[in-house]
Amino acid sequence: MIVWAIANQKGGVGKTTTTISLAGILAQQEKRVLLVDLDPHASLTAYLGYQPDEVESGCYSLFIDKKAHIKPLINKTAFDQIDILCGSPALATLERQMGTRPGKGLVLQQTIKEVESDYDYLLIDCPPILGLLMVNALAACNLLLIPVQTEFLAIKGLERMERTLTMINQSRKKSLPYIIVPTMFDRRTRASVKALRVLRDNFTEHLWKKVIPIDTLFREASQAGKPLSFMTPEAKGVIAFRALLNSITVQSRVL
Amino acid sequence: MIVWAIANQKGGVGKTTTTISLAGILAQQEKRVLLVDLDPHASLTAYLGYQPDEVESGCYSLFIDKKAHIKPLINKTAFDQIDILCGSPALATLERQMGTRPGKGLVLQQTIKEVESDYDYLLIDCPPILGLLMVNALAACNLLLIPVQTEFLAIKGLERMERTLTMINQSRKKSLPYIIVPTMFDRRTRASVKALRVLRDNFTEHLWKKVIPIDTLFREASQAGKPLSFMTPEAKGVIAFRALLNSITVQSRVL
Ligand SMILES: Nc1ncnc2c1ncn2[C@@H]1O[C@H](COP(=O)(O)OP(=O)(O)OP(=O)(O)O)[C@@H](O)[C@H]1O
Ligand SMILES: Nc1ncnc2c1ncn2[C@@H]1O[C@H](COP(=O)(O)OP(=O)(O)OP(=O)(O)O)[C@@H](O)[C@H]1O
Ligand SMILES: [Mg+2]
Ligand SMILES: [Mg+2]
Repeated sequence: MIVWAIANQKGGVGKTTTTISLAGILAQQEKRVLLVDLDPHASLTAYLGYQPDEVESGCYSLFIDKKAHIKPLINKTAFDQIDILCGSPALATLERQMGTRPGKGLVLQQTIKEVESDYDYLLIDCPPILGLLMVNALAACNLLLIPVQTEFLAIKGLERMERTLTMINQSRKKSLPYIIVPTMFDRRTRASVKALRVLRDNFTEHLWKKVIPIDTLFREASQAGKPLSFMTPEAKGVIAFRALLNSITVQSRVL
Repeated sequence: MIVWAIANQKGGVGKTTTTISLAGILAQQEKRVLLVDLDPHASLTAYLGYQPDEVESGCYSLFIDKKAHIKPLINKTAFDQIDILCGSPALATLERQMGTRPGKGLVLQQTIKEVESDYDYLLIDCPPILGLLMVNALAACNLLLIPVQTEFLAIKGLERMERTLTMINQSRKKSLPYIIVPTMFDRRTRASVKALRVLRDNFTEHLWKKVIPIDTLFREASQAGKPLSFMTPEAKGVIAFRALLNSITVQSRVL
């Protein structure tokens, strides 16, 4: 099972959109995908038709109950190949509740072993804040995707994300590979073009060579509760995420 | 001193853009404005030219040091009428550190009294997560602005924001007035138009009657580190925020 985390401390950069878009394309390639929604705001859970406040079982139970098993907490979605471990507002209380419990950063890494052979891919959508939930995702994954909007405010936070990774890597045997994915690129906007140049000059080593363009169909897809590739397979946003998937799979063979 | 909080648990809906845009317009009306950046990601702090990781004094010190005074922690900005209490990544550790300290939700409300007569407006930019920092902002303000992108994922979280407010209001003598501000409205996108209709049908009582349109100049302004009104006073985004300011000031007189 291949495990990817999608994280960035900046809000609204396209983390949830990246997670659901990649999941949709993988599902259409007949891969079995488990989504994990670690965001207390639970956008991914809502996107797939669940009411986050009414979710009985999900990620939260995994952290709170020391003996919890992941399998019974997993929910089906409207898409055969895609299952989900739902997020819920209660996740926001974990930081306080877990306090200094030993191993609190490894809960997810330990529990997902149980489904190793049930899924081909496991994608983790993270909340826009550095804390216990993101640390769990970084410990559990073998590749990190960092969506970054091509604009000033989002890039400013990227240096910090890289510093966080350097810190996390000190406690890993092998350092965690990561790819920075430029999103919502609008070639008609000077600030967007300028921001992409800044990205390409300062983050060359980990930056994906292409971009995810602005595509208003993403908003239509979230309204319809479907990955965009299930709605409009040839949308420019889908073509771009397919190219990203290809780059990751080719790169992983080399890694 | 008038205190407004700008908050929404959803990321990337325009909280920081709303805060800086209103501050710019107020400054041009010769009002003295103090900005408080409660977000550990500190977009507002970065926008105004500070490096969040190098900030010596700011909001964090206010929470950590029981005897801290706010005045010495305030920094100047490039704009005469606008000062700032900077945000920093350390804010993300407060949830764990403050644990169950009595009065932890009232720190901001208590300390800002010291600058009552120094500023006309105090605007608080919040992180995209419901926790101690947002609770402090809601306790300290006398009006809450909730920017909401006109799209499905952002609206889904709005019901939860309203439930949070009902909870908070139980412990206030007078319930906190709030205005929901539709942002990034794009009349060419079907999903945006549909989302606005959903907002107008379901949240009529607190919804501002107009919208903040999509305006690519906001990205240029953040790159330039200036409120948009200082760069392009007649930009459509500025005109919209000026209209919002008028609505709030008229409404406050009635309240
Ligand atoms: N390439 C794109 N083109 C146009 N709109 C996009 C694109 N990617 C994402 N969006 C839209 O931007 C908004 C924010 O995206 P999304 O919710 O995925 O971000 P996020 O990083 O997950 O936010 P949060 O910080 O709240 O978790 C959504 O309305 C989404 O539809
Ligand atoms: N009306 C608008 N038109 C076009 N772009 C906008 C508009 N409002 C905000 N933006 C852009 O959207 C992005 C997100 O805005 P902003 O950072 O203000 O959101 P936020 O809610 O503060 O995010 P966070 O959750 O990270 O705090 C920024 O790039 C900003 O320039
Ligand atoms: Mg998200
Ligand atoms: Mg912000």
